[in-house]
Amino acid sequence: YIRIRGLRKVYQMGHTKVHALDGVDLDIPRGSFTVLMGPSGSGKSTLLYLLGGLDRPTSGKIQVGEQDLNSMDENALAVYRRRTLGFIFQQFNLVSSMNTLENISFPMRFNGSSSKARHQRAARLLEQLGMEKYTRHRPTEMSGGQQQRVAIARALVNDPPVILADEPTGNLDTATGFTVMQMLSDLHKEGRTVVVVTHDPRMARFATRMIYILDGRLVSKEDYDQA
Amino acid sequence: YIRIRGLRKVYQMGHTKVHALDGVDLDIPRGSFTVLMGPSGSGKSTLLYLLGGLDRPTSGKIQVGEQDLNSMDENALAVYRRRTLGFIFQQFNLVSSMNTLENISFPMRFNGSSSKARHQRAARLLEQLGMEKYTRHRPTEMSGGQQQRVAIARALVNDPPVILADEPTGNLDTATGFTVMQMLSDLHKEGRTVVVVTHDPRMARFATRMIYILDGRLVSKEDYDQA
Ligand SMILES: Nc1ncnc2c1ncn2[C@@H]1O[C@H](COP(=O)(O)OP(=O)(O)OP(=O)(O)O)[C@@H](O)[C@H]1O
Ligand SMILES: Nc1ncnc2c1ncn2[C@@H]1O[C@H](COP(=O)(O)OP(=O)(O)OP(=O)(O)O)[C@@H](O)[C@H]1O
Ligand SMILES: [Mg+2]
Ligand SMILES: [Mg+2]
Repeated sequence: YIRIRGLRKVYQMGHTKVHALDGVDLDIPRGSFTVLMGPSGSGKSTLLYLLGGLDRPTSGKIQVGEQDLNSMDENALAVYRRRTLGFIFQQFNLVSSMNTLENISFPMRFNGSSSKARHQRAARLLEQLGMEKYTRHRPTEMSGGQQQRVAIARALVNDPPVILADEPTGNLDTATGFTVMQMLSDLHKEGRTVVVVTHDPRMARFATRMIYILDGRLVSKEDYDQA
Repeated sequence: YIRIRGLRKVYQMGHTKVHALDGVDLDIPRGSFTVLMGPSGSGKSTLLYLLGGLDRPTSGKIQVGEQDLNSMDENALAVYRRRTLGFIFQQFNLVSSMNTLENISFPMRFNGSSSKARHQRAARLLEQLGMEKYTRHRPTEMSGGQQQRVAIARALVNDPPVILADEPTGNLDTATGFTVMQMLSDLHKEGRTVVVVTHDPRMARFATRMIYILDGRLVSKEDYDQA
């Protein structure tokens, strides 16, 4: 379903090259729950950004279903993101001038469902995340973990077939973090394809597949454990 | 050393009042390592901000050594922060136009130590945190965990007697997170007063004292565990 071949992302920093991704080959089957783990700086967010069509690789290809991301222009990528993906950002990326309800409703502005259905869905997600009292709060009026939960609700509100989550529980206490993992797992059981970047080993129990990354390359569990 | 009495922070949101802190009494002995745990939204960052003189309480008092924070004006609070504290922010708060070295050097601009001593100190901290290759990187050119480590180095570069850390390992992998905990513990063993907000139970082993917060109030471990 998702096919990644020879993926590279190189940044030029003055005289040095930073190989954020150094030749990644990866297949992600439809309906799988993939957990990606690796040290800080190993390339996890970079991989997710490229998968999400938010950036372009230096070389290599990414195919999502029938679509070849490299051959798509900015507009086509925007449509791809809107229709296919729910992206949970490591640093939330909420709009600071909008309140919770506005931030969550933002991705719904293009889809055809009735305004009523959309608002019910938003309300249900907020309730599952314990955030129903925060509809009118703006990001600066909420704690770190509350902002993270708004970012999660926003990513899920369009019921996307593919969910890309970049460290979705980093700012959450143990119990709330577990609630989020359950939600992602339930969505997976209903047929969605989920890719979660995390440092939390508890996420592994929900995975149909674990992948490990070191210095921009995928490695075996053995190599990862010995690193 | 740090005495908190009747501390309240209330936010007015339209018609509702949010009691971020709902009457906190707390003593933090000099040279202690206090770990504060609580659910997302329970008031941890608020408590740290007030302790750090970054915000004012609605009522109640905070005394740090001889200083009564309520009676200090903005300039006095700025001096207090510069001389006494190292603050590690939950969302890093790095200056996006400055690179790593500039961000770390920023707090050193007022202290009397020689430029050479300061730069050696900055270099050593970066090395301990595995960040020595990132001196010229700006925040947007670094991963989440790398930015977090720069924020940590910045808080420690002035060798402050009091360290306030708000979820300092949330974006770090297990190994790097442990390195940071060790660093804070070593600084504590050298005599500093450390207060760490964390969701990571591994931090407890370094604590001389655990405190628990629920809905803006300090509670016993039993109440916290049953919540
Ligand atoms: N400016 C504000 N206006 C209104 N409410 C606020 C404001 N800032 C914080 N709050 C509320 O105060 C409460 C405590 O927030 P705080 O940031 O201290 O939580 P926290 O324990 O640090 O949570 P987390 O673990 O998610 O970081 C939360 O319910 C939050 O929504
Ligand atoms: N714009 C950029 N310019 C230069 N280097 C960059 C840039 N963006 C990222 N990098 C580098 O690419 C590497 C991978 O970054 P990435 O954000 O993917 O790491 P990560 O695995 O998500 O880390 P973390 O767990 O800390 O979030 C890092 O070494 C980072 O410094
Ligand atoms: Mg990352
Ligand atoms: Mg907080």
